[in-house]
Amino acid sequence: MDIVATTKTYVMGERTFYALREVSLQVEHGEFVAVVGPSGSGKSTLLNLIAGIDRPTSGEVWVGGRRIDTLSENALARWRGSQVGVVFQFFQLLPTLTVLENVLLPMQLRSLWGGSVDRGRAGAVLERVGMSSHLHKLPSELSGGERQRVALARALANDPPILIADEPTGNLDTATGGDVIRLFREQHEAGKTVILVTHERRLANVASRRVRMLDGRIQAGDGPLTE
Amino acid sequence: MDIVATTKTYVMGERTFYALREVSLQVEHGEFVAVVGPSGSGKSTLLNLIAGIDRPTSGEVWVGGRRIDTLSENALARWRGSQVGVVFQFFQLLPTLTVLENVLLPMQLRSLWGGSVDRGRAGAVLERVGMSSHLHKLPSELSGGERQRVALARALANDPPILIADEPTGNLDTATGGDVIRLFREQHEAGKTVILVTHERRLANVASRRVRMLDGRIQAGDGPLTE
Ligand SMILES: Nc1ncnc2c1ncn2[C@@H]1O[C@H](COP(=O)(O)OP(=O)(O)OP(=O)(O)O)[C@@H](O)[C@H]1O
Ligand SMILES: Nc1ncnc2c1ncn2[C@@H]1O[C@H](COP(=O)(O)OP(=O)(O)OP(=O)(O)O)[C@@H](O)[C@H]1O
Ligand SMILES: [Mg+2]
Ligand SMILES: [Mg+2]
Repeated sequence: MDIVATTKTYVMGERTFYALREVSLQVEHGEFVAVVGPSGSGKSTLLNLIAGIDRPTSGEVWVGGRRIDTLSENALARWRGSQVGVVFQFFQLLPTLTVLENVLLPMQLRSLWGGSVDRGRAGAVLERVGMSSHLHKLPSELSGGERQRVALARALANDPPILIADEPTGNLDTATGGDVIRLFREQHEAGKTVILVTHERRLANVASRRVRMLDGRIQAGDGPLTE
Repeated sequence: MDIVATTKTYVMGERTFYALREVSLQVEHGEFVAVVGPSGSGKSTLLNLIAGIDRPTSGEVWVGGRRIDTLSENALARWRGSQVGVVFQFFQLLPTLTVLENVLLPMQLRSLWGGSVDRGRAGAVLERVGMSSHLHKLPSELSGGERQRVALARALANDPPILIADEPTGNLDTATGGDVIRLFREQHEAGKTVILVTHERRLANVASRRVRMLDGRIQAGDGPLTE
């Protein structure tokens, strides 16, 4: 993965907000990277560009040897469906689908181009995140941490090579959060590329390196968090 | 505040989910209480009953010498508007109102019964949470942590005697979270009653006591968190 001199701005009236300023970042296949930094520093924006959810104002985004920021909407959706699993900061579960249906959906979308829909795998992934007694509930009938775990299960549905997560333990207590951290380590040990945003020291220090952000720029230094 | 043998259940087909089971809890005026416990243990459900956002299946909820679970919708909304400030676990900012408008709204609602709308105070509260350079943005134009801080500012708009917050630092980095913790301490030192859910040890241990929940019940012991 190669982010080359990427900027993201938002124009509001006469003002221009800079979410990212000339950011460059290389991540090797199979690496585990944690992105840390203050609120508003550009972490989610960076993740959205890497996941192909948003496009940069200028610069280039290459993932898996392919340039993705110039792909058409259709090609980008197809690429995402098979290459990337994303856990959004606020989950974005489909409110009218049950827990199980939300996890089956990425499989159904991918089956349009040849994948298979596997209920057994969907159930197993939900069991792995401790949610198998809530399969037929709607997102509105779950607690905050339960929704977060369903969002994680959905990101794993197609067993993608790249896993991108934005504060995946933000709504979880220490014990439940510990379970989720173990899951990310297992994904990494299975050879997946894992890129996540976290402000939790435990999780940040499990990654192979840290990328520190401040006011839309990447800072020097990738050592463990100490405070 | 007095919660008396309160149960909350959800019936789904033949199954009944117990979110709270015969919970009793007393909180003195001016106390600072932190509610902790695993994901799905009933923390948000308890807070929603105390804040008058939801009603129990059985039991009684008394706040400030008044029984609130039997109030009419109108009376409950009026009571909430002047007595309680709530920071929801997922913010619930109004998407079509700007940051400043979201904070002015509780004042405007209260002015129906005699309060005043004070733009100066709204600006000051937003300054206090570090959001004064985003006043005219919509919630969709903010980062996760920025939205959380706007939700906190809104809860303080009417300077209520009771402040209820559900994971108020869940989306914040250590430094920004530290600022928010200081704000809760200031509210407590000013004589407000503060009841919040958190899984963050720092914040839980700043409270005067902790209430531990598990599977819808309150556990014994209110000492500091150690792990
Ligand atoms: N409308 C509903 N229908 C069925 N079950 C529900 C409903 N709302 C909540 N629940 C269940 O009640 C339990 C308690 O939920 P609550 O939101 O209080 O948990 P919590 O302690 O706040 O958890 P978290 O830390 O994950 O936010 C959960 O297991 C949840 O699935
Ligand atoms: N549509 C938009 N219009 C204007 N500004 C925006 C927009 N989207 C994001 N921003 C700004 O870009 C900056 C970076 O946002 P981003 O969501 O990447 O931050 P973050 O590091 O993820 O923060 P947090 O830890 O609070 O989630 C923020 O200051 C935000 O206000
Ligand atoms: Mg973010
Ligand atoms: Mg909750």
